[in-house]
Amino acid sequence: SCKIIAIANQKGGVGKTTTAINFSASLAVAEKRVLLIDIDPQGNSTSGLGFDKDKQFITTYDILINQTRPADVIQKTEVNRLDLIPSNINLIGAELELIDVKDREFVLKRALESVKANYEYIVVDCPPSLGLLTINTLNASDSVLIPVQCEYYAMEGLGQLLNTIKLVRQSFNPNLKVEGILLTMFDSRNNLCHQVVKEINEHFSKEVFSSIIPRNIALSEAPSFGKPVVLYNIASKGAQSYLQLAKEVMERCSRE
Amino acid sequence: SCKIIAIANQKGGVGKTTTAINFSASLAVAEKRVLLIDIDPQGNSTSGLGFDKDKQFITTYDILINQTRPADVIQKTEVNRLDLIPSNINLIGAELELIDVKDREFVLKRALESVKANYEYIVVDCPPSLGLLTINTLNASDSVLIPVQCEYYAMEGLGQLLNTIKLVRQSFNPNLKVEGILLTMFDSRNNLCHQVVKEINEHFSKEVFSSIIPRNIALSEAPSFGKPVVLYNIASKGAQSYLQLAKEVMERCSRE
Ligand SMILES: Nc1ncnc2c1ncn2[C@@H]1O[C@H](COP(=O)(O)OP(=O)(O)OP(=O)(O)O)[C@@H](O)[C@H]1O
Ligand SMILES: Nc1ncnc2c1ncn2[C@@H]1O[C@H](COP(=O)(O)OP(=O)(O)OP(=O)(O)O)[C@@H](O)[C@H]1O
Ligand SMILES: [Mg+2]
Ligand SMILES: [Mg+2]
Repeated sequence: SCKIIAIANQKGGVGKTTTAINFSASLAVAEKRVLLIDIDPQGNSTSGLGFDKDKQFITTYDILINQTRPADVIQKTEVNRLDLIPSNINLIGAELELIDVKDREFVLKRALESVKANYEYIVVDCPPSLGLLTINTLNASDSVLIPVQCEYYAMEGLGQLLNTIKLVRQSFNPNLKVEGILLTMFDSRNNLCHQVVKEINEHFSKEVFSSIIPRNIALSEAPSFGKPVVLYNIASKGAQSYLQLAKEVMERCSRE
Repeated sequence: SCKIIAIANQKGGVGKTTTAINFSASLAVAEKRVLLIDIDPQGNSTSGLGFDKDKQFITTYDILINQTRPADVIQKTEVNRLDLIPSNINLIGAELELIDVKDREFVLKRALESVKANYEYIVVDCPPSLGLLTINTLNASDSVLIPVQCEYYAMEGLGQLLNTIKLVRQSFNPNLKVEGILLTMFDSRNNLCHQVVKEINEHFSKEVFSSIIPRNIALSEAPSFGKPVVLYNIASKGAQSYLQLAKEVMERCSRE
């Protein structure tokens, strides 16, 4: 069976792309067949895996607007068992063009039916907004993994995001669960970080992953080499923390 | 006369809100009359200045959708000469509702005509996207101040953003200029930061501000106290760097 996990948070810069790339790559290293879908017009998951965004002629846009089959858009990556559906700036038009499409909120869900059997995990990197691209993803997903930076504004927005997920569950996708809340860019020397971790553990103890992603230079350097951190520097704290996260998610899934 | 400056970048988490709040407050400290407009549904500029987002009953939403006069929405802040037009999650509906409005790209521009005379600067904090809220802002603005984090993905997105600004200039707002590119979260111990600064100085030397904002704990702590950093800790490097930026922008404006 295939599990579809959305990486979403409307707050910008919290580590959605860094998590999408490195969590997927870590699952692939653990011998799971994984498909990463970039549904952000910025195309950071696409370039972060070494693909030239300007040379992607068929992207997520075509799946949503031109009924292109996902199998015709899928690319192999440098990581064994990890495939990618790329995106680029063309996707920016999709939000407006989807408005007039019948069942516009379920276009992605319908499209993924044809490829689910080939993968054990499908991970989707969302843009920093709650528009039709993110709604389509939430409707197609089994669960949502929520990266939260250890900062004030990121914590403040968490309640609103959980509220939106509840609304999606009530009106579109009754099976949508929260896979977990992932604390990112944790800096042990920083007081505010400790306060945010304490607050989130108090309010959301059930959902928070025990794996915490530290602020780690290898994670911000790796994308400039087009590689996930497990290929760039597997000994780094960044790589180890995402391998740990993949293990934690796989263990939770095996218990379900 | 009044200068309207958009703080915009579709990349998330680059310091748009931190810049909008602290640049505005620094201009006010320099005795300029300033209006800060929060046009992001996240409402971070609103809460970062100490306002409870859930208690804002008239917001930017009402100006865009209900033709409310800006004067009826403006709130005084703790900083002398700095006023705010607040926002909250209600604004999320505006992007869809604006679609059917006549001249939907110019609603904000028309609305601001009635208050421009009361301010020397109007600063607008944009969401991390290039949708109708950001387009409305770019059409209402004289210039765009672009915060760029010293990171790979933020640098990668800069070319796309400058392209979008050029398109807006050609089709909607011929006067739109780039106020400048502001390097943020600079960490002198981090090699990648130095590389990004070098690259941006090479490709965009005309646009880059000489003021650089360092990564500084006071900047991330101040919003949890609802204060701009000049009120939270004026001696901090964060406060000093935004006072320096305000000075640099005012000097550029006086030469125009
Ligand atoms: N744990 C970490 N340590 C150091 N740097 C990190 C870490 N996680 C992410 N980064 C860096 O922080 C920046 C923001 O992360 P990223 O782009 O993954 O966030 P995002 O949520 O996908 O942003 P957006 O909202 O624009 O999609 C990037 O430059 C990334 O390289
Ligand atoms: N120079 C700095 N030093 C330390 N922390 C900073 C600095 N600038 C911003 N921050 C922190 O980094 C995070 C991102 O900044 P901010 O929210 O201002 O970015 P943004 O571009 O407005 O994000 P969004 O795309 O979600 O609107 C915030 O938690 C903020 O407090
Ligand atoms: Mg991203
Ligand atoms: Mg912001």
